[in-house]
Amino acid sequence: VARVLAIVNQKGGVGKTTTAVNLATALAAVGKRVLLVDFDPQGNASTGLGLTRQARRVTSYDVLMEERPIGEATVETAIPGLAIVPASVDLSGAEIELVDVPRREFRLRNALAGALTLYDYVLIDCPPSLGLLTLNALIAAHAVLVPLQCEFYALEGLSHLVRTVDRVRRAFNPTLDIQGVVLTMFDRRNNLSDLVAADVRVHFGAKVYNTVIPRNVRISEAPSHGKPVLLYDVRCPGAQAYIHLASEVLRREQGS
Amino acid sequence: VARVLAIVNQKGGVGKTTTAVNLATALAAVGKRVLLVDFDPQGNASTGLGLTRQARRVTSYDVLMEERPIGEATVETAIPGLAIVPASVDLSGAEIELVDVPRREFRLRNALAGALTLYDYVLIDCPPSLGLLTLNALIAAHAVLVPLQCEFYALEGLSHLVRTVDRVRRAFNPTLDIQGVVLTMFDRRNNLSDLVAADVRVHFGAKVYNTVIPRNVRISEAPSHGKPVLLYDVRCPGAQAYIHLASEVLRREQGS
Ligand SMILES: Nc1ncnc2c1ncn2[C@@H]1O[C@H](COP(=O)(O)OP(=O)(O)OP(=O)(O)O)[C@@H](O)[C@H]1O
Ligand SMILES: Nc1ncnc2c1ncn2[C@@H]1O[C@H](COP(=O)(O)OP(=O)(O)OP(=O)(O)O)[C@@H](O)[C@H]1O
Ligand SMILES: [Mg+2]
Ligand SMILES: [Mg+2]
Repeated sequence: VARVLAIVNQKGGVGKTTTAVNLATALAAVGKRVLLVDFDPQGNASTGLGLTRQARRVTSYDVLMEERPIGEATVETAIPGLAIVPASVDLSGAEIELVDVPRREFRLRNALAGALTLYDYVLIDCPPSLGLLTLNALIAAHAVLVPLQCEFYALEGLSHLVRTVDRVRRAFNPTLDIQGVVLTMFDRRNNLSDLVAADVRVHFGAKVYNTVIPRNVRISEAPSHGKPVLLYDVRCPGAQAYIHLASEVLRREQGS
Repeated sequence: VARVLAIVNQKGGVGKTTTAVNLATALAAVGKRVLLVDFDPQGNASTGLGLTRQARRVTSYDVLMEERPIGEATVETAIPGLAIVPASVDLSGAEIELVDVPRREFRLRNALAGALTLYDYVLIDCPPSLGLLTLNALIAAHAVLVPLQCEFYALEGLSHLVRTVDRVRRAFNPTLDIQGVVLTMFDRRNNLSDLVAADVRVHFGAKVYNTVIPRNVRISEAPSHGKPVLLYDVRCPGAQAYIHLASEVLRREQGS
């Protein structure tokens, strides 16, 4: 049965989509069957994997709100073993539409049930908020990965994120846990990166992955070619870091 | 009567808070009386202006949901002429709490009415979404400033943002307009920045400010000292860019 990993951080622009797309690709590259659920109305993960507008006919909005079977929304990507449920801008209305729907928090978990036997991993790319979309992802997930940009503002929201995960575990999903925090956009030339990284390791200790994702321009170029950086330039430092992260995630998975 | 500017972009991490804090400071530095409303549950703008936890006793949540008078939530900052309405994490619940409140879209506009005679400018720092909080800001505003990171993913959500501003203008706020798009984190060494900047100028033409904010590490260091970069290091390229942006905003304001 598939393990479901939610990629979550309400701070914007910290590398959630980049981590979801490249970690999913790296897991598929080592033979895992992976489904990526694009749960962000901007649809960046769908773009990062090269999906055209036409390929987004049935989306995560339809699965969540219209109860379309997840199989109907699933699209194969150019990467063998990696499929995606694309997102559309309709999703930005879902937060408000969901408010008075019964069992509104469980809709994604229920929708994914049909996919769990087909995949080894399901990754969910979340929007930058802790609203009903991210709540649905936390309730559907077994574990949470938190990308954290090595910047001062990025530290601010961490305690609220941890409290939210704790509340979801107690109220809805007893096995939910933060598997790890991945430091992103680490810039060796910049003192601030070291200070933030040191601070995070004090608070999160062993939860911080050893793999640190460096700031690497090839990572930000890849989406304009509709490719994960692993395909765009596998030898670059960014791609290598995501390959190492995948093996670290798999090691931690064996422990759970 | 004060002009209200909303700093909006649903894409995360594009420089909304950095623009709000530093533009507000630059406007105050040239003698304008400025109020910054922190409307993001992360409270980054409050931190960026050096507010301690204790100074955030009455917040934008209380003004929005409990109808506390805005004067009770306003705190003077270390910058002469610049005051702030701080944010707290309670705000992240407001999106859901607002759904069945009557005239939910007009609450911020109504709350600000009491402040408009005291200031020349009110700036609203918005969260990375187009939900009820940003909707409130768009209805309270006279003009919108859109910070845009020079990255590929940042282009994706622009058409949705423009459509949302158009819908708000037609349905709620007939004078609302996008005053301009400000390119942020521009990196001269990186081709991608040029490509994105060129693309934005094709779509937005003269709406794109001439001032481009360079990627500058001093900008990202300043918040850890609780200061805008104009105070932290006024001679650095980042601070100089925000000073130029302020004079460009003032020129455009004279035209409106
Ligand atoms: N390690 C890196 N080096 C350089 N650029 C990066 C790196 N990681 C991400 N980026 C770029 O930084 C920007 C933000 O990353 P991304 O969009 O993945 O963050 P996000 O958390 O998903 O944002 P949002 O909160 O809007 O969903 C993107 O333009 C991306 O290409
Ligand atoms: N011109 C710049 N040069 C270098 N770093 C910058 C620049 N502008 C912003 N930053 C840094 O980039 C990060 C993102 O900026 P900021 O937090 O202002 O974006 P935002 O759009 O407000 O994010 P969110 O969507 O989470 O509200 C911050 O850590 C900030 O310090
Ligand atoms: Mg994203
Ligand atoms: Mg912000």
